[in-house]
Formats: sequence, structure tokens, C-alpha cells
Amino acid sequence: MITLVVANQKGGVGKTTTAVNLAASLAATKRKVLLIDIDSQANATTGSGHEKAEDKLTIMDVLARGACIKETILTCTDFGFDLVPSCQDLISADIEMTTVPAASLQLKNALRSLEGSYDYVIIDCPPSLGILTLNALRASSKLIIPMQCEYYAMEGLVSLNKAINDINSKTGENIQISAILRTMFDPRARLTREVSEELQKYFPNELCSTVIPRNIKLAEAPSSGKPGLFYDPTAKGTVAYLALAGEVISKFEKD
Amino acid sequence: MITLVVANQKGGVGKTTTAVNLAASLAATKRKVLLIDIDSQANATTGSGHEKAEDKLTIMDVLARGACIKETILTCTDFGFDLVPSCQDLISADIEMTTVPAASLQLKNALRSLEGSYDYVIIDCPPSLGILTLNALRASSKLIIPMQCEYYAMEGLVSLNKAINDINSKTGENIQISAILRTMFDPRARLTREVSEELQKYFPNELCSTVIPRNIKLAEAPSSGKPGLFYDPTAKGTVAYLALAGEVISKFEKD
Ligand SMILES: Nc1ncnc2c1ncn2[C@@H]1O[C@H](COP(=O)(O)OP(=O)(O)OP(=O)(O)O)[C@@H](O)[C@H]1O
Ligand SMILES: Nc1ncnc2c1ncn2[C@@H]1O[C@H](COP(=O)(O)OP(=O)(O)OP(=O)(O)O)[C@@H](O)[C@H]1O
Ligand SMILES: [Mg+2]
Ligand SMILES: [Mg+2]
Repeated sequence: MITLVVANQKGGVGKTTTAVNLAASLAATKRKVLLIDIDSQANATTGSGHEKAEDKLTIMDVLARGACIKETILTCTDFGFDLVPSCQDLISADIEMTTVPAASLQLKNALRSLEGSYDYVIIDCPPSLGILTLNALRASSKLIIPMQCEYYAMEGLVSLNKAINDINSKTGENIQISAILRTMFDPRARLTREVSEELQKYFPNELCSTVIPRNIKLAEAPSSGKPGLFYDPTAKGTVAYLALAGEVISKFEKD
Repeated sequence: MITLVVANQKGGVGKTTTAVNLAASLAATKRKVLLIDIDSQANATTGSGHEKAEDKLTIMDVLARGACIKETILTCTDFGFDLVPSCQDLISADIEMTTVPAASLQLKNALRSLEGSYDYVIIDCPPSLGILTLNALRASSKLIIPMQCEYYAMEGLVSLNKAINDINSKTGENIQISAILRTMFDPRARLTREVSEELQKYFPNELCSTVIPRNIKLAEAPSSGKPGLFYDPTAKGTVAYLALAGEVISKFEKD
């Protein structure tokens, strides 16, 4: 089972769009996929056609109160993958989890009970480096960083790298960036080309060869609660995420 | 003194770009302006040509340890406004502030000592609804919500509205959205027009008549550490933020 975390504390770089469309694309290749939404905004949840979990056991019960993660799983029969939806309580996770022992390992421990049920577990993170992203990083076997080729996002990558090194030295983990994915890519813009060249210089091994173009269909799809593959299967953005699934399979499954 | 908070928990909607360019535009009209960066990403800090505060007293000392905010102020002589820079400690603010009494009022209390020194205090918030954004909301006299006209951002607005109502009922405050600003606006995209029409329907009074177009010059400016006004004074994006300053003056100064 590959636990693929999609993280970047910089906001609006395409984390949710990547998590939802990668889940749908990997499921289309007959792999068993679970998408976990640990962002209180619940965008990956609504982007997959579901509502935030309100009544039954939620991911917050799993992280803070030891509930079994299997109780929180919904099936997205239309799209071929399962979903652990977000919930409102996640907003106060940083404060609520200060009293939980081994707080940053709760997700890693919970996922053990899913070993063998899925080929991929994909986790969509909030735009921060708090306890929820820390849980995802410690549970990850692979880490994908979506990134707009713009200045603030480049700065964010430098501080994310530093934060990962801090986590590794404090916890003894060996979390590494597996892939950097260029999103909303506009080759006509000089800024995009310049930042992309910097990425090729400093992260040649991690940089995905697949590049996700800016494509309005990817921004339209969530309003119908569908991944791109089910909204407009031939759109440039949809095709790019299918290509990314191919790259993920060839890069991550051989290890 | 008008304390103008720029907030939205949705990531990448143009909060920092709005805070920095509005600060420069209001300063250009000879008003005394202080820009406060409470996002650990420190984008407003670098976008104004400064580094994160590392050695001397920082905004975290003000919020968690009662230091005087005047000690943290830098002067951006080139751009005509002052800056309270971000710092690395802000990352753990949610956890560190759990033990501070009246934690969510620390910024409001600190700003009292600046009454009379500035016409505007502009606060750039992180993409979350944690203790830092809560401090800014409680300190605010006016609240501006930058917003991309896309689906996830629209969902974010609904949950931000709900979060503000929750804060008001828990604290007895009367925080209201003063202005909603459409950013990265592309009139050719059907999605942009549709979301914009929803905004006009549900928030007719708050919606700014100034609209910020998508303009690559605004994304290029931060790599030279300058607001748009000092990077490309005639660019469409720069002109739009000058117009916004005019609208802010006429909307907020008459109250
Ligand atoms: N390749 C693309 N082309 C066009 N629009 C895109 C693309 N990828 C994402 N978007 C749109 O850009 C906005 C930001 O993307 P998204 O919400 O996926 O980013 P995020 O990193 O998850 O944001 P947050 O930090 O708030 O979680 C959304 O409105 C989304 O629909
Ligand atoms: N009007 C615009 N036209 C083109 N690019 C823009 C515009 N406004 C902002 N940008 C760019 O879009 C990206 C997101 O903007 P910005 O960082 O200001 O958003 P934010 O809401 O502050 O993000 P975060 O949630 O991470 O704090 C940045 O790279 C910025 O340079
Ligand atoms: Mg997201
Ligand atoms: Mg910002």
C-alpha cells in the first residue's frame, strides 16, 4: 500500500485538484484507491460529490479519540475510489490534539488497519504546517508537492524543505519529497518559465516530467462534484492528470 | 485609525497581493500606513522587500509574551509604509497561545498603543481560521475578503461567514464582512462570470465595484521585493489596486 501525501503550506497551488484527479485517474487503471480529506475546508470531499461528515464517526474521531478509520469510509461508486470525508471539527485540531499522546502518529497508526485493502491511500492536506499536515507527513510513504511556478510558491518550497528537515531531526523519520508537480502551468509567461528553470536546477530528480496546464475545465469540474475525468474526459487538464497517474505508477511502484 | 484585515481561509486567493498593494496605494495618497504580516509564510514581508524577523523582538513576542508592538516596526522608506514582519515562530502559534490568557485579544490590545500614529493598519492573514486569524478578526474595524471567482473559493466564503457568526456568538463581538474583492478576474471565463453573478446576488452591499484583473505583473513584482506600484506603475493590476484604495477611502473613511 502506497500512502501518497499531497501537501504544500502555500495556499491555492492545486493540492485538492491534484488529490481528487489523481485518485480518479489511478482508480481508472483498476487500482484500489482511498482518498482522505484532512482539510477543514472539505474541498476534496465536495470535489468528489460528497458533503462534510457531520453525524457519524469522522476523521477527527479517528485522530483524537482512537475511533476505527474503517467506520469513516464512504464509497464513491461513480468514480471508482473510496473517500474519508472532512468534517467541521478539523478546524480546531491543533488545539484539540495538544492533549493526545503521540498526537502526530495517530493517522499512521490508523492506516495500519487498512494495509492490504487499498493499493493507494491519497491524503489532501490543508495549507498549513500544523498537526494535521504533520500527521500526514509521518504517515506518508510518498510525498507530492504541487507547485505554481510563481515567486511566493518558490519561497514556500524552500520553507517546506526546511520544515521537513526539522521534523526528521526531531522525530528520527526520513520524510523526503518524492515528486514536485508543476500546476496551472502557462508556458507563455516569463515568470512561469523562470521558476520552472529554477526547479529543474535545484530539484532535477524530484520534478515530475508531467506538467499540469492551466485549464478552466479543472476549475469548473468541482461545481458539479466530479473529478475532471467524469466532467470532461478529453480536456487538457484531465489528460494531464491521467499522464501523472502513469508517471506515479512507473516512479513509485517499482521501489 | 482603521484596522483593515485581509482574510480568507481559502488558499491562494490574493490576500497577500491585496495587503501589500493596498498598503502601497494608500501610502501613495499620503496616508500613514502600517502593514502587519501574521502569516508564517512571510510573503507580505518579502513582497515588501524585507526578510523574516529572526533576531530582535517579533510579532510572536507581542502576541504571546506581551512585548510592545512598536519594537517590531520596520520602515519601508522606499514604499512609504511601515511593516511588522512575520517570523518563524508563528508556525506554532496555535499551540503556543493555548496557555496565554485572553489569547485571541492580544493583537487588539497591542494595537491600542498605535492609536494616532497611523491612518491605516493593514493585516495579512494566513490561509486558516486559527488563533492568528482570530486575533486579526477581533482587532479589525474593517474586514476585506479577497476572492477568486471559482467554485472552491465560493464554498470557502460560505464557511467563513459561518465561522464569523460563530465567533460573534461566542465572544459578543460584531465582526462583519466590510468588502468582498474579486481577484485574478478573467471576464472571458464562464465560471468567473457565474460566480461573480452569485456574489452580486448574495452580497450586493459588500461586493467592491473595483475588480482586480488577472495580471502577470502582480505575480512578477514580489520577485523584486516591490509592490506593483514600484515594479510597473502603469500595469492593469497596479492601476486596479490604486482604484481600490480610492474605493476604500470613500467607503471606510466616511463611517
Ligand atoms: N490546472 C488548473 N487549471 C485551472 N484552474 C485550476 C487548476 N488547478 C487548480 N485550479 C483551480 O485553482 C484554485 C486552487 O486550486 P486548489 O483549490 O486545488 O488548490 P489548493 O492548494 O488545494 O488550495 P488550498 O491551499 O486552499 O487547499 C481552485 O479554484 C481550482 O479549481
Ligand atoms: N491579480 C493577480 N493576477 C495575477 N497573479 C496574481 C494576482 N493576484 C495574486 N497573484 C499571484 O497568485 C498567487 C497567489 O496570490 P497570493 O499569494 O497573494 O494569495 P494568498 O491568498 O495570499 O495565498 P496564501 O493563502 O498562500 O496566503 C501568487 O503567486 C500571486 O503572485
Ligand atoms: Mg485544497
Ligand atoms: Mg498570503
